Order: sequence, then C-alpha cells, then structure tokens
Amino acid sequence: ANKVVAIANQKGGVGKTTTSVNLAACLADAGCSVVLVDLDPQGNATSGLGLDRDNVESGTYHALIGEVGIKDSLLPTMYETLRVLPSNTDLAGAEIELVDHESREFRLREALANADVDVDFFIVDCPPSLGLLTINALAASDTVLMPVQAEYYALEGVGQLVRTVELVREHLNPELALEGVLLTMYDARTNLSEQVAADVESYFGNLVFDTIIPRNVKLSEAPSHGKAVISYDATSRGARRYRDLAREFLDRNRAI
Amino acid sequence: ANKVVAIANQKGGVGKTTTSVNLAACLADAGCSVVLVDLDPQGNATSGLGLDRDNVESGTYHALIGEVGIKDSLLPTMYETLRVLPSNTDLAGAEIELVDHESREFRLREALANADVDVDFFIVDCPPSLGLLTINALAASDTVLMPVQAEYYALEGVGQLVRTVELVREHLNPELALEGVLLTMYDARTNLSEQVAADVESYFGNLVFDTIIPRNVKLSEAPSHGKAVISYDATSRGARRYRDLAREFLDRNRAI
Ligand SMILES: Nc1ncnc2c1ncn2[C@@H]1O[C@H](COP(=O)(O)OP(=O)(O)OP(=O)(O)O)[C@@H](O)[C@H]1O
Ligand SMILES: Nc1ncnc2c1ncn2[C@@H]1O[C@H](COP(=O)(O)OP(=O)(O)OP(=O)(O)O)[C@@H](O)[C@H]1O
Ligand SMILES: [Mg+2]
Ligand SMILES: [Mg+2]
Repeated sequence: ANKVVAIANQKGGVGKTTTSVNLAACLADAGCSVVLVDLDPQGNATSGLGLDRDNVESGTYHALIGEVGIKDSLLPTMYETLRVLPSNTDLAGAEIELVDHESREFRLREALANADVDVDFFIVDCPPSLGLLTINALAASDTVLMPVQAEYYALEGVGQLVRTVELVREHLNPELALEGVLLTMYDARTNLSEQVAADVESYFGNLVFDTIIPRNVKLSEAPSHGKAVISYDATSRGARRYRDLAREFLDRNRAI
Repeated sequence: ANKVVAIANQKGGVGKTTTSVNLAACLADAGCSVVLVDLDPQGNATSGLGLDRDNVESGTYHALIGEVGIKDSLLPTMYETLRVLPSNTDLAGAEIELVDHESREFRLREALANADVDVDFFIVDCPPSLGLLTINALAASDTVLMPVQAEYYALEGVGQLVRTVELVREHLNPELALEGVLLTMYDARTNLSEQVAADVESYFGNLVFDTIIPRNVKLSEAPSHGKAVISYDATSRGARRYRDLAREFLDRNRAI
C-alpha cells in the first residue's frame, strides 16, 4: 500500500502529465485507490482532471513547506477512488525557498509519511527539470516511471536522467528502483520512432513497457475537457493503450 | 547591433530549441552574424548544431559564474556567421549556485555586456522553467520570442509566461519588449490547432507572427544529423517556414 511512483523526465513535453493523469485514471477505473500529486508549478495535471488551478486554497506547495497536511488539501475528481493534491503557481517559488531549508530534499517524503492517507498508489507528476522539486519526488518514491518521447532530443536526455536517479539512490533514497520506461508519442509512419524505440530497448531491455503509447489526437484534446482520455473517448487508441499500460503496471506490481 | 532575443516558454517541448537553432541558422544563411546562447542544461541547441556537449571545455556556465569570457568559449558551426556559446551539465548546478550570489539575475546581462563580440543578434535558448536561468535570459534581453505549441496545455501556460515577462520588465529590465508569438507544431488536420491559433491571435493580435510552423517530421529528424533543417532538407515545409520566419523577423527588425 501507499506505493509512491514518480513520473519523471527533465526533457520537456515528453508526456509526463499525460501519463500521470491517464495512468492514475485507468488505475482508479480498475478499482485501485490513487492520489495524483501535482508537483509541477504549471499545474497541468490539476487542470487535466478538470480542477481549477486558480482556486486552489492549499496544495503541494503547502505540503512541502509544512503548512498544511496532504490529507487536508486533497480534491476529489470524477473518478471515485482518485484524488488530487493540486498545484498552483505558489509552487514556482518553492525551489528557491527550499534551498536554505534543512532536509530540503526530503520535504515531500516527510509530507507523504505524515499524510495519514491510505491508498494503493501515489502518482507524482514532475516538472521538466532536475531541480529540487524533481529531486524531492525521487527521494520520496519507491519507483520512477520514465516517459521517453520517440524523438531524438528526448533520447539524448535519457543518460542524464539515469545518472540523476543513480545519484539519488546513492545519497538520498537507497530503495529507489526503476518502475519502467514508457515510449510515448510513437508514430509508426516515421523511421525516427522506430530508431528511438530500438535504442531505448537496447539500453533498458525488459525494463521497457510492452505497451507503447502512439501519437493520438484524442490524448491532446482530452485535457481541454478536463477529462482523462478513457472518459473523453473510450474507444480511441490513446484510451486503449493507457488501459493496457495500467494492466501491465498492475501485473508488474502484483507479481511482487 | 548585438540585439539579444530570448526564446522562452516554461512549458516543455513547445519548440524553443527547434526555433532557436533554425531561426539562428536561417538568419546566418541570410547574411546576419549570430551567436546562439544555449542556456539549457540539456544542451539540445549545442548538439542540434552538431557540437559535442560532453567535450565542452567552457561555455554558458563559465560565463554566468564569471570564470571565462563569452568570446573565449564560442564554437564555430557549419554556418560561417553563426557561433554557439555551448552548454553542458555544469549548467544544471548554476541555478542553486547563483541563488546566494549578489546580482544573481544579471549574470548573463553582465557577461554579454563584457563579451567584446560584435554581432547582429544573440539568440538565447531557454530551459522549460521560470527559474533563475530563464530570469537571467529575460533580464539580459531586448525582446522575447514566445513559441506556443498548438496544444491545450501550452495555451494554459501562456498567461504565467506573460506575467513573468511583466514582472521582469517592472523590476529587472524596463526595456524588455515582446518580439512576437510563434505558433509551432500546427497540424491543419485537427480542430485543436485551429482553436489554439484563434485563441492566441485574439489574445496577442498582430504580435503573432504571420508565419506558422507546421508539424513536420524533417524538423525532428534534423537534430539527429547535427544540422539545421535548411541543411538537412532545404525543400521541406519545415525549412521553408523557418526561412519565412527569418524574413519576417528581419522585416520587423529593419523597420525599427
Ligand atoms: N501520445 C500522445 N499523442 C498526442 N499528443 C500527446 C500525447 N501525449 C502527450 N500529448 C500532448 O503533447 C503535449 C506534451 O505532453 P505533456 O504535457 O503530457 O508532456 P509533459 O512531459 O508533461 O510536459 P512538461 O515537460 O511541460 O511537463 C501536450 O499538449 C499533450 O496533450
Ligand atoms: N514543427 C515541428 N514539427 C515536428 N517536430 C517538431 C517541431 N518542432 C519541434 N519538434 C520536435 O518536438 C520536440 C520538442 O521540440 P523542442 O525540443 O525544440 O522543444 P523545447 O521547447 O526546446 O523543449 P524543452 O522544453 O525540453 O527545452 C523535439 O523532439 C523536436 O525535434
Ligand atoms: Mg507536464
Ligand atoms: Mg529546448
């Protein structure tokens, strides 16, 4: 219970939020209890599930600075067993504010330990950087799921991400393991996608999820309706692939 | 001369680097002298022009901390009048290192003022955040060019970007103006692109470039060959649109 999974990659626009929102929703739909932690000052995971970022009273920022407990900030969603710890622009100041804080890397870990919440999974959506917010997520997590867009620049950044995970494992969180690597925005018509997939598979072997997320316009339309893709268009390829991912994720976790 | 243009947007993956590299190359190809400043620890602009990030002796990081002058770190590219101030992973530590530094927001501005380099344009590729590196870029720039991906999450973030530019103008750089807003990865087959374009145009009016960059696979293939798209596939839609952008950019700048 209370397994914490960080969705992280410093490369921008690789599908971290899309994966966080849709994996969380599919797990909830499959009967799991889930809290989605929005650790990105952009607040896309918050609005992607139909919540109003501009009217958040307390959220992730307040949990990090220890002002409000996580339990008191959780917001319900249209999925009965999925709640969100929302983000707002206060979070943008957190990185600078936390720098001089004692145990600055463990603020999220401490907040989750004191959360007094009992769920199957915490899914943590990270911002596109390797700064203190993402370090907090990795220090607090049991595993990290890495979305890798099927593009050249995204492939280039994977090495830096792996080194950062190694450093966090050595100095901050010895239990941190890799949940898996997820190929996203895969376009079967281009050689580039095939080449990137081949490189990722040779680098990570069976840590790569069998499920590959294709480029699918329904995935980018769903957030404008404040819904996960399984509610926006359940028969779309995007919805079917994220359901497959949730099933594969659960198989890997039940096997433990 | 020496006009400084920041290419900025905290939303990840919206085409900042693709615009920096291709606008810089097209301007150089049209006879301008350009320095591309890679201010992103990912170093995508550096590798996108065929340079080796892992063998950078000195670059943007060293200029920010005042260790090496910009002129001594510039690297040549395949374009005669385009040079790069390269980035490497040292830059990842700069944000935390600069926090306690006096005049931490003006490190880049001071380095450019002392650069002893005479060019038409400095193009500054920013990381996907509104932290100290991007603030340094905005404090050092004459104008900011905002790439906005034709997607919902990218549209959501525009307000925060505009507010940050306003704050920098009020407190750090009263001369900072908007170079323009560039629509990127526009897919004419989807309603989403049309809706986002309409919203952006109603918000920014004639600050939106007439040139719209379409989604074009040649743009994402070019970096794996270390080339700008005009050299990778000169007849592609991606190459033609970035040439159009360079022409429109020069028209706006010559008119001044
Ligand atoms: N498989 C997909 N097919 C089509 N569009 C997608 C897909 N996955 C994500 N998108 C769209 O691509 C954009 C980038 O995805 P997303 O915002 O989830 O990435 P991110 O890694 O969270 O970005 P950031 O680095 O800014 O946090 C979004 O507009 C999203 O709607
Ligand atoms: N018009 C386009 N058509 C197709 N692919 C594109 C286009 N523009 C950019 N890309 C690809 O989309 C991805 C994101 O673009 P890019 O890396 O330039 O964005 P960015 O804003 O610099 O990202 P980051 O936030 O990580 O710095 C890259 O893989 C790039 O090759
Ligand atoms: Mg995101
Ligand atoms: Mg970039």
